[in-house]
Amino acid sequence: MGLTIAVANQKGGVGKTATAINLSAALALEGKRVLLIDLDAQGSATSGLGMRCETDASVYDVLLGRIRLEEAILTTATPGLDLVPATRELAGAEVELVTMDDRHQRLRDQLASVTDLYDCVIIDSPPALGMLTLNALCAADGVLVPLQCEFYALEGLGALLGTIERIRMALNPSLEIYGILLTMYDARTSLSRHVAREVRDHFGGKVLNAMIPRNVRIGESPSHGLSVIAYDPASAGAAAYRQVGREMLSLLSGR
Amino acid sequence: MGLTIAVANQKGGVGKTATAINLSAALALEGKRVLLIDLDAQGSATSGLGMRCETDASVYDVLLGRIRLEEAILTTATPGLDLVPATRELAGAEVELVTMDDRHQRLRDQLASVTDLYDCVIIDSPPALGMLTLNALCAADGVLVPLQCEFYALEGLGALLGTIERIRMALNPSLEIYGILLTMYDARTSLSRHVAREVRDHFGGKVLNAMIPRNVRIGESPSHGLSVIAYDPASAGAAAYRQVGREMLSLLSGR
Ligand SMILES: Nc1ncnc2c1ncn2[C@@H]1O[C@H](COP(=O)(O)OP(=O)(O)OP(=O)(O)O)[C@@H](O)[C@H]1O
Ligand SMILES: Nc1ncnc2c1ncn2[C@@H]1O[C@H](COP(=O)(O)OP(=O)(O)OP(=O)(O)O)[C@@H](O)[C@H]1O
Ligand SMILES: [Mg+2]
Ligand SMILES: [Mg+2]
Repeated sequence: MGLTIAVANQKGGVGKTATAINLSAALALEGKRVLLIDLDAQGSATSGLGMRCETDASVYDVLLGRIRLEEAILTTATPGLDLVPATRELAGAEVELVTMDDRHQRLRDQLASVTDLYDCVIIDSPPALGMLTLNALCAADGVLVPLQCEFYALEGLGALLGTIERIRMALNPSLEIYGILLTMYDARTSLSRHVAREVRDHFGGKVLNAMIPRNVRIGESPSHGLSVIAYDPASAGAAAYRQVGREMLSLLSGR
Repeated sequence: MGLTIAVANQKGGVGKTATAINLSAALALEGKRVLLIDLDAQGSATSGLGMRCETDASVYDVLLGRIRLEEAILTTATPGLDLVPATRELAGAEVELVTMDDRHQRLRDQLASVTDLYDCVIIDSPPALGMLTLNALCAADGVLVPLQCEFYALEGLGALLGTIERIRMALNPSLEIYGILLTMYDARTSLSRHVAREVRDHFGGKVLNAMIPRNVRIGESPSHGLSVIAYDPASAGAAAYRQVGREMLSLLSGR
């Protein structure tokens, strides 16, 4: 029975997609069977792995009930890693889902038929607390929150943790916070050091030991359709995401 | 009669708020009377200028018609720069506006009573192509598109330009693209240089000459509640945003 992890933070550009792709790849390289679901109409996780949704089978069609989730699954160049792609049409789902009775659990219901096929399902969310992120949080067992080492990081975290708590109370009682992951850490700037220290002071053990450095290889890898681990295994970015993989594995094996 | 500029790009973390705050400050320091409207529920433009919405008078109340825009205007520490703040409640507007007949022009209608008081109105948008960004694009005379020098930059631009064209045809015939602004440019990386060259090749004269470098002072300034121009006037970030101000002024004076 696989575990489902939502990668979420409504602040934009904090490394959600980079984390979703590279954690998925790190777990696949450890021999796990992983399904990555792109729940962002921008389709960054889809294009970052060099994939295009050729047919009408995207996560949008799955949410609207036109096809089953299995029909949208693509295999990627990374052994053990499959993908459910997103297309721009997904932007329409924010409004279309609102009118459905079971609007918050469309993804959860569809996932039930495939979680046995995978050790881990990872969901990349858009930069908003709307219907799509709600579906991700209702489908997930736990949430991984990438947090950029920048001023605005702490501002938005309160809203996100509040939303997660409300969802746990009302819609998904088993939802946990698997961890806060510090991203784009630049040891040369006092801003980065200050934010990292403040987050660790506030959230203690909830913050993963692994910290993702600002590393140009992470920014370059999607242009090659690869995870940073496949693109430049010796890079600091690859090492950091392999460490995230190990931390999540030890966390998940305890469940 | 002031001009209204929407700062928009649905990709997250590309420097929308940094551009909205620092362009506003640059124009105010040139002696213009500027109104900055924070249309993002994260409230980054509000907190980045050290402001908090004390009363119930935020842009959310304005959009729902509870108060007039003038009642939500705050003066900031920068002479000539006023702000309409945002609060988290604004996230609810995405859904609440959908049911209103005039949902796309709520902001435009409210702005009509204040544009005579300002030389320029600047609107900071959230990282989505939803109701709030739609309101910003319907209220605006022109759009400024911050574009991060990263792989995903060009991916989302097509969707945004398509949305702008649809809005011009159906809802706001005078909407123009005032420019594409390259942000977080790091001359040391081939990724940055490659993306900047590709954007200039594709979009030619639409791309502003000014280019915003990745500059830690820009990231530090919001933690002091100041624009980068006020925080560190000698920094490369301040110089770049002053240049953006001059380019926008020469563009606007021609209208
Ligand atoms: N540690 C890092 N070092 C350098 N660049 C990074 C790093 N992490 C992510 N990036 C790059 O920064 C940009 C933003 O990251 P990413 O797209 O993963 O964020 P996001 O939170 O998914 O954004 P959105 O809110 O738009 O979904 C991307 O161009 C990505 O390649
Ligand atoms: N040129 C720059 N150099 C360094 N840091 C920058 C620069 N521009 C913006 N930043 C920082 O990068 C982060 C992202 O920028 P910003 O919040 O302005 O983007 P945004 O597009 O408004 O994000 P969102 O999509 O969440 O609204 C912020 O922490 C900001 O302070
Ligand atoms: Mg993303
Ligand atoms: Mg912003």
